[in-house]
Amino acid sequence: MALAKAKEIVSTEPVVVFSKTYCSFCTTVKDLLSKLGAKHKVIELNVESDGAEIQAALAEWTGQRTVPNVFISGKHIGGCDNVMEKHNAGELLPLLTEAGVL
Amino acid sequence: MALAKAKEIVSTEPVVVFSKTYCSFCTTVKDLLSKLGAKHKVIELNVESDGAEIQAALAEWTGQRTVPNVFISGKHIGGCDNVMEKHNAGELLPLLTEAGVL
Ligand SMILES: N[C@@H](CCC(=O)N[C@@H](CS)C(=O)NCC(=O)O)C(=O)O
Ligand SMILES: N[C@@H](CCC(=O)N[C@@H](CS)C(=O)NCC(=O)O)C(=O)O
Ligand code: FES
Repeated sequence: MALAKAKEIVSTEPVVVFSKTYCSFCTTVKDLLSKLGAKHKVIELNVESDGAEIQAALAEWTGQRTVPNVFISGKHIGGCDNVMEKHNAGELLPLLTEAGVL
Repeated sequence: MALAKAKEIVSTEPVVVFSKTYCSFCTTVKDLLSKLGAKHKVIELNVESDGAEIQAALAEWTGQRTVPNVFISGKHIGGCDNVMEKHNAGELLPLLTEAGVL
């Protein structure tokens, strides 16, 4: 089932980006993480066969039904705006360091 | 045919945004035009029955196959980045004024 799968990924991967390949907001987040040198797991919801189910499960679980949907150390961070806000406030690098991906 | 339709819209409407309803980059452009008080025609390619054909026709015509795809006074402006660049350079308002939509 999709919710169990989403929770498993989020609990085992330090940084997870639920994404869509064609989406510039998702690209922005993925590019930022790469630029910072942070290892991150990407799940492309428009490519996964159960992508729609995962997106619905994430909506139920986090209240966020949009992409990108970002988790660090099992904690829900949010979307592109949330990630950029944390980055501009100097809070992203510490989170990534604690997650052990830098 | 889609190319004729796209060219007709672009030649008759002063400002045209080819868009997709779920896309934040498209929302950014549409919100900016609204905030500036500029009347603009929006074609939602994920809603129009021939949206995919129009998108392909635009790609052929302009070399740009992404959304948002923006035209002012029949001239191809580009995507979200192009529009924001023009705006930050103070060039967008003059274009919109010349187009007669302000
Ligand atoms: N403010 C949000 C915007 C998120 C958003 O609207 N994402 C769009 C794509 S850009 C979305 O998920 N649309 C519905 C979908 O693709 O299912 C953020 O910063 O992430
Ligand atoms: N740099 C471009 C990015 C355009 C882009 O990649 N658009 C995406 C949606 S955000 C797209 O059209 N993807 C393919 C599709 O939707 O057909 C811009 O500023 O507009
Ligand atoms: S689909 Fe365009 S920014 Fe997400």
